[in-house]
Amino acid sequence: VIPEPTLRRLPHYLHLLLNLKEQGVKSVSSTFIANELGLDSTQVRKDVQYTNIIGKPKTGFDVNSLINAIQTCLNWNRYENAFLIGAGSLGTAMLGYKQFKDYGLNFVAAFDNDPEKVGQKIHGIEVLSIDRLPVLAQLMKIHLAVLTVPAKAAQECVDIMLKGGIVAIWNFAPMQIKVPQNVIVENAQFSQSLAVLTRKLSVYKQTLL
Amino acid sequence: VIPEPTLRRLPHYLHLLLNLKEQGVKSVSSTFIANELGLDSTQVRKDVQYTNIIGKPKTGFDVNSLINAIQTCLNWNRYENAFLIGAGSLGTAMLGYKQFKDYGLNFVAAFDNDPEKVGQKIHGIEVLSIDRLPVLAQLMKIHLAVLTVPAKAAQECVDIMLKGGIVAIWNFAPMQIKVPQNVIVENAQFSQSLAVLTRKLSVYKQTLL
Ligand SMILES: NC(=O)c1ccc[n+]([C@@H]2O[C@H](COP(=O)([O-])OP(=O)(O)OC[C@H]3O[C@@H](n4cnc5c(N)ncnc54)[C@H](O)[C@@H]3O)[C@@H](O)[C@H]2O)c1
Ligand SMILES: NC(=O)c1ccc[n+]([C@@H]2O[C@H](COP(=O)([O-])OP(=O)(O)OC[C@H]3O[C@@H](n4cnc5c(N)ncnc54)[C@H](O)[C@@H]3O)[C@@H](O)[C@H]2O)c1
Repeated sequence: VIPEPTLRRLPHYLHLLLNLKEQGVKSVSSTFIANELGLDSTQVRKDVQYTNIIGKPKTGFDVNSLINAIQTCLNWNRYENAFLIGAGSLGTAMLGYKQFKDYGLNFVAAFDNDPEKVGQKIHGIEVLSIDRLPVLAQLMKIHLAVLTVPAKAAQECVDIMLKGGIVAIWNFAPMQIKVPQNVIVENAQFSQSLAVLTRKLSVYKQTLL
Repeated sequence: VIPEPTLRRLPHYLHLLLNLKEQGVKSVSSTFIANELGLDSTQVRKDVQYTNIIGKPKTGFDVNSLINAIQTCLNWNRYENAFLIGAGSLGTAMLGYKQFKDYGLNFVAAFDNDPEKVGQKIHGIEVLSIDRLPVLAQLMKIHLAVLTVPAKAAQECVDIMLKGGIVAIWNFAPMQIKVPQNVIVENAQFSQSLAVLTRKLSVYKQTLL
């Protein structure tokens, strides 16, 4: 099992490696990765071990092999078809974000309860009525869904998603959704991320007084 | 100093407490908070200690005092005027998100290098040319900025922000920006969050085979 802190660092390594590949770099050391990302090189070596890629003493890791290995670990080398629920402003930005395909995320349909949105296409993806989600999720074997509805509507939408057999939810609503134990929930971290920033800024400003 | 993991949990407590307040609940125990959020109650008690709010044996914490204390810890009881750089699809969604004011974040201007966008207003916020950022940041004493430009343009924009005296950056571009040591950077966690989700889903699917 790969520890969650390691899983969260792997995309950083991947972004860096993809950049290096673009620049024609063939191999890289864990020290180089650590310096670039402001991490500890022992930590980087430990993380990379989970990908089963072995570095050579003089040259380090093969960039291509490490890219493939990380993508396989994260399952980003295969497409996961996904639904998006709540085609509002954040949902629309996400439907238009082509780079999600690099992370193996492929939106196939969006759902909303606003009659003005249903029937429209957003970035080429059709917006359907939320009532149709359970049947379509079963038919299309959709396991992953992104939730971008307001907090007040979140639990009600989750219950509909569960009826359709969704087992992995990326939740952007700022509240705790309740799901059965086998369902995977990853809460997007907007308010947590901002909390760290505003706190650190206020502490920094104190030092200036 | 409040540890970062505690800082990241405080917004969860705050969302829950604000909900309870709306329902007229006057006091709450750390056990109740822990159960609602799927956390350990000892952890909740330790976190709350950082806010200096003392619970009473029988009744627990006063909801209002705990809300105020957490908002003060995070500096969300005061407005931090901020700039947003990159008025694209994600930037637009964020400029329109009224709830950021609950987190003390108040966008006062947006910047872009696309001549079609400069001079427009997005959700009432004027989009200005990126060249004007350094002077305006100094004049308006802006310390915090949100970066929603593509990765290729990120470092160049950061260098402009630093010239303006920005000391706290909320970075949405999927790459590591380089800043002097005194500058606070909080990377938004889109790809990290998705990594955890897709990995857990692929492990779960293996168990079904
Ligand atoms: N916009 C941001 O920058 C931002 C930042 C952080 C968090 N969020 C969170 O992301 C979520 C979406 O935010 P937004 O700014 O896109 O809001 P929004 O109001 O623009 O969009 C919400 C969408 O959900 C739909 N909806 C509402 N109830 C529904 C229901 N019962 N079934 C199906 N669809 C329903 C609405 O019709 C709308 O299209 C919210 O929970 C918000 O708190 C947004
Ligand atoms: N859209 C999403 O759902 C999403 C999700 C995760 C991460 N991101 C990241 O957020 C960032 C923004 O994404 P987006 O989808 O809004 O992209 P976008 O292309 O819609 O918007 C980018 C904006 O930045 C502006 N820009 C480009 N170069 C600039 C420069 N040198 N100076 C000033 N402005 C400049 C563009 O004119 C455009 O308005 C990207 O780094 C992206 O990887 C987006």
